Amino acid sequence: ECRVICLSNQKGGVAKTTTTMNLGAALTELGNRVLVVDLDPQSNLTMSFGIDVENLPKSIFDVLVHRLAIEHNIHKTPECDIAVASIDLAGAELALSSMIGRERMLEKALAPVKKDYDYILIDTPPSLGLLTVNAFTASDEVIVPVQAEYLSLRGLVQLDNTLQVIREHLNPKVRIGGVLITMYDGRTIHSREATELLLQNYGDRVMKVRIKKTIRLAEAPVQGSSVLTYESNGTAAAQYRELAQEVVARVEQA
Amino acid sequence: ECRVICLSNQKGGVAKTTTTMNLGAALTELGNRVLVVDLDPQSNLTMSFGIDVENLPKSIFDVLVHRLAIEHNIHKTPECDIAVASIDLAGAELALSSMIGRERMLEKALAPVKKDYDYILIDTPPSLGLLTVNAFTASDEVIVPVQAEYLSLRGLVQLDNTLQVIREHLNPKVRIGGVLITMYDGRTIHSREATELLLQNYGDRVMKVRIKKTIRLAEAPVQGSSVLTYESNGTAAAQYRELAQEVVARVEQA
Ligand SMILES: Nc1ncnc2c1ncn2[C@@H]1O[C@H](COP(=O)(O)OP(=O)(O)OP(=O)(O)O)[C@@H](O)[C@H]1O
Ligand SMILES: Nc1ncnc2c1ncn2[C@@H]1O[C@H](COP(=O)(O)OP(=O)(O)OP(=O)(O)O)[C@@H](O)[C@H]1O
Ligand SMILES: [Mg+2]
Ligand SMILES: [Mg+2]
Repeated sequence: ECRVICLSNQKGGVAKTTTTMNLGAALTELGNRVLVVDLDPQSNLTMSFGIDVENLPKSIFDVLVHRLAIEHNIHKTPECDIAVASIDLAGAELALSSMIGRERMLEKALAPVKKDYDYILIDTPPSLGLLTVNAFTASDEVIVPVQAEYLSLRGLVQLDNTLQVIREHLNPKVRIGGVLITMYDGRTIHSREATELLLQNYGDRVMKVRIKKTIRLAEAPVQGSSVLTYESNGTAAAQYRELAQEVVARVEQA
Repeated sequence: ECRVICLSNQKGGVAKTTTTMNLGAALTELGNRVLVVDLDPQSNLTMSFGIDVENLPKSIFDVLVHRLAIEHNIHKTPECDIAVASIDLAGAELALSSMIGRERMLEKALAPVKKDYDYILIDTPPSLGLLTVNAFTASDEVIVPVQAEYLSLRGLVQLDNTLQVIREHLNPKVRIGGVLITMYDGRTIHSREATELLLQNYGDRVMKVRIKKTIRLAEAPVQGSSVLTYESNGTAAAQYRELAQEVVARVEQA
């Protein structure tokens, strides 16, 4: 049974892309068949795999707006498969906004390939617009990367409210599968206080593993690979492997 | 003569909001009359000034979509005036998309109050959508906060291309007034290499001052004030004061 997980938080720069890539690679390492989907016009996920975004013949834009079969937009990499994005995706929200069924385009596009994968991970832009709504509608659960900082915490209420609306109108099963603390620096009081607040509000939905701040995670995309390949024995690779195991275990509980 | 400056970068989490607030406070300290405008549905700028975003009677949404005079949406704070935002701004892009002159709504709204300010700073969401296009159309220049990291640098090409389109169709004078390196950690090779790349591509448009990474900047919004008030004698306050002087000096050169 394929599990579709979306990485989302409208707060910018909280490691949505970094988590999609590294969790994807770690799930592949456990023997799963994994597809990651780049749904952000910035195309950071596509770039992080070393794919040239300037010369892509097709992109996820064509899948959503022109009904291209998604298998024609999937590139294979050593770490997982990826449905790529390019800048033309910036025009998708406007192009989709007048279409009937505009919120279900991604769900329809993924349906025929779910049989080929154990996990599908969707990276979203820092917004709660139509692209992210498409991701919520297509997903079983949402993992919310969050920085242990004040401004980052404030956005979670809006995310919760949006998911409530999605459940009522589009996808009754979508839920927050986990809140993941990223870029963690346990030395500051601010981080510790913010983490305390998160645990009070989200309880056991907060993932046990915390991804510590390390420059290795910023370096890996330059090489076009995940940190599991870039520095296989490092702390960051170990933490993302731990995250993959926790994600796998959480499905059994759900 | 009022100068309208927009803080923009579609890459998330690069300190757009933090820079709008602290540059605004520093320009006020120099004796200028300053208005900051929150154009992000996340309302982080409004929250950072300690304003309760859940119970706002009006917001910038009403100004853009219902032609409310902006002076009815301006709150005074000890550090500058602010045109506030709330979550209803998330509906603005769709509401505006079918209106004639949809890209000029902010420009029209600001026109009557430019006489009351020396600087107007606009904080934008992490996207190049209609809200940011409104900000580009209303602005004389754009300051681009950037992290010295690979994924952050990749977005600058898209930003340049968008500004080119804005110049051709909407606002011939808007230019990049400066590229500001934020959250800088000079200890890593990655940061130094990324900074080198920035200087090669943007030359003297890169601001001389670099804002160093410090937890003080994440702490200040919890208190509802800028770092100039929160820790007036600290490094971050000194760097934002330096930035304000550089911004003032740059106009003389333009
Ligand atoms: N644990 C970490 N430690 C240090 N740097 C990190 C970590 N995780 C991610 N980064 C870096 O922080 C920056 C932001 O991460 P990333 O781009 O994945 O966030 P995002 O939420 O996808 O951003 P956006 O909102 O723009 O899509 C990137 O430069 C990334 O390389
Ligand atoms: N120089 C700095 N050192 C350390 N932390 C910083 C610095 N500048 C900003 N921050 C913190 O980093 C986070 C991101 O900054 P901020 O929210 O201002 O970025 P942004 O570009 O406005 O994000 P978004 O794309 O979501 O609008 C915030 O938690 C902020 O408090
Ligand atoms: Mg991203
Ligand atoms: Mg912001």
